[in-house]
Amino acid sequence: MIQLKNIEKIYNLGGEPVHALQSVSLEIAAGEYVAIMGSSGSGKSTLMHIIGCLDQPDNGTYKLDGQEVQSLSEDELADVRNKKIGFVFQQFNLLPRMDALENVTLPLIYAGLTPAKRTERAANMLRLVGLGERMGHRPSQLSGGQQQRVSIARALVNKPAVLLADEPTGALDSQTSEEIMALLAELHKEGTTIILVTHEPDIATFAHRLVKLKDGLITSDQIIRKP
Amino acid sequence: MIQLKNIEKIYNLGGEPVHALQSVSLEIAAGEYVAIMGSSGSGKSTLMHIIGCLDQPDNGTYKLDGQEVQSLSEDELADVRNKKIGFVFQQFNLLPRMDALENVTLPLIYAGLTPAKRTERAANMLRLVGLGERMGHRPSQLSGGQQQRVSIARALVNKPAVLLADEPTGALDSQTSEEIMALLAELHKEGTTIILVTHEPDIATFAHRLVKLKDGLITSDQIIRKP
Ligand SMILES: Nc1ncnc2c1ncn2[C@@H]1O[C@H](COP(=O)(O)OP(=O)(O)OP(=O)(O)O)[C@@H](O)[C@H]1O
Ligand SMILES: Nc1ncnc2c1ncn2[C@@H]1O[C@H](COP(=O)(O)OP(=O)(O)OP(=O)(O)O)[C@@H](O)[C@H]1O
Ligand SMILES: [Mg+2]
Ligand SMILES: [Mg+2]
Repeated sequence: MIQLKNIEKIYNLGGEPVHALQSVSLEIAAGEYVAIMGSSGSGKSTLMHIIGCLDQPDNGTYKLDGQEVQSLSEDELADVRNKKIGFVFQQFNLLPRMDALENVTLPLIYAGLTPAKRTERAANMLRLVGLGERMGHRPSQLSGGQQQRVSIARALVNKPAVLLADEPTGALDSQTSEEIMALLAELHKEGTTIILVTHEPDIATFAHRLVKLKDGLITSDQIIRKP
Repeated sequence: MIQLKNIEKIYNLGGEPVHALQSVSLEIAAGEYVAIMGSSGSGKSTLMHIIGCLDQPDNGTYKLDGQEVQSLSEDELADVRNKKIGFVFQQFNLLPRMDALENVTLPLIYAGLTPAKRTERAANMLRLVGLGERMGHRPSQLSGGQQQRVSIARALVNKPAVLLADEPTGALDSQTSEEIMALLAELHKEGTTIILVTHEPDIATFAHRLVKLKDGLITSDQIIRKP
C-alpha cells in the first residue's frame, strides 16, 4: 500500500545542505500499525509529510496503492490527501479564525454530505475526543491539548484509510492520552492503517511494528507485537 | 517571592462562562523547584500566564517579590517580564521571520550589552541546547523539538530569577529531554526558581514540590523530594 524507495530530502539554505532524509526505503501494508521513533531533528516529520503527499522527495520513488505519487495530477493529489489520508500535524495547523466545529467540518466539504450531516458528523467526532463543550471555541480559546484533539478529530472525520499521526499525544495528560490511544486501537481494529510518530515508548508500544530513524536514515525496523 | 491569593480567571464567550481558574492560592519561595500537573484544560497554562505577568486575573491578588502586580505600570511590568522572568511557551511563540539566533538575541536588547556581546551570548545558549548547527534557520525550517529548544534558549538568555516552563520537553525525545532537564537542574542549583508544567511523571520528578490542578482548582500541593 505504501512503498518508499531510496527517498531523499535535502534542504539548501545557503550554508551546508541539510540532508533531512538520506535514503529511506519502507514498505507498509494495508492495515498495519507502525510507530516511528527517533531523536529531535532525525527526519520523522519530513518523512510523514512525504508519505502524506504534502511534500515531494528530491530523489527516490513513492508508490501509494500501486500508483506513482509523482505522476499524479494536482487534482488527484488533493483527492488522495482529502479522502485517503488523515494527518494529525505535530503543531496542529488549525485555522485560527474558525472555531473547533468549523475546523473539523472543513474536510467534509467534498464528502457529498448535506451541511446538516457534515455538522453532525464533526460534532460527534469532537465529542469522541472529549471536546463536546468546546465546539464554539477558536484555537486561541483552547488549551494546547484541546487544540491537539481538534487536530485529531479533523484527521479522522473523513474516515481515512491511512492515519498519519505526528506525536498525537504530545500535549496530552496520561488519562487523555489513554483515551486517544484507545480510539486509535479501535480504528486499527476496523482496518485503518496507522503510522504514528512518537517520542514516548509507552505510546509506541500500541503499534505492531517499530521503525527507528536517525539522521535521516532508518536504523531499525522490527515487529514488536503479534497482530 | 510569588504569592497568589484566590486567583480567578473567567472567560465569557457568549455561552456558559468558562472558569479557567476558580480560586487558586499558591506561595512559592525564591529558589524552589515546583512542578504543576493536571489534565488537559485544567488551567495550567492560564495560571502560568498570570504568574508570568502576561495576563491579569479577574479576581484575587498576586504579589511578586512583595510588589502587587496589579499596581505596576506598563513599563514596570515590561521590565519584570524581560529581566526577572523567563517563559518557555507551550507552543513556543517564536517570531516566524527571524532565525533562531535572532529570536534568542531579542530579549537581550535591554540588557545593556554591545551587539557583538548579545550575539555571542545568544549563540552560546543555542549551542547549550544542541542547536549550534541551526542558528540561521527560521522556525519553519526547524523541527518541532528544535523550535522548542529555541524557545528554551530564549527564555534563559537573560539569566532570569524565575523560569516558567510550560511543557518544555513536550516535543523532545528522551535523550534530548534528559539534556534539557540536566540544564534546568544546573540552573536550579545556581538559585533559579523553576515552575514547570508537565504531563510526564518522569519529568515532574525533577522538582521538589508537586502541585496538582483540576478544573481550575489546586487539589494537592506536596513536597516530593528533599531540597
Ligand atoms: N481565550 C479563552 N477563551 C475561552 N476559554 C479559554 C480561553 N483560553 C483558555 N480557555 C479555556 O480555559 C481552560 C484552561 O485552559 P489552559 O490553557 O489553562 O489549560 P491547560 O491546563 O494548560 O491544558 P493543556 O494541558 O491542554 O495545555 C480550557 O478549558 C480552555 O478551553
Ligand atoms: N524547511 C527546512 N529548511 C531547512 N532545514 C529543515 C527544514 N525543515 C526541516 N529541516 C531540518 O530537517 C531536519 C529534520 O526535520 P524534521 O522536522 O523531519 O525532524 P523530526 O524528526 O520531526 O524532529 P522533532 O522530533 O524535533 O519533531 C531537522 O534537522 C531540521 O532542522
Ligand atoms: Mg517532528
Ligand atoms: Mg497548557
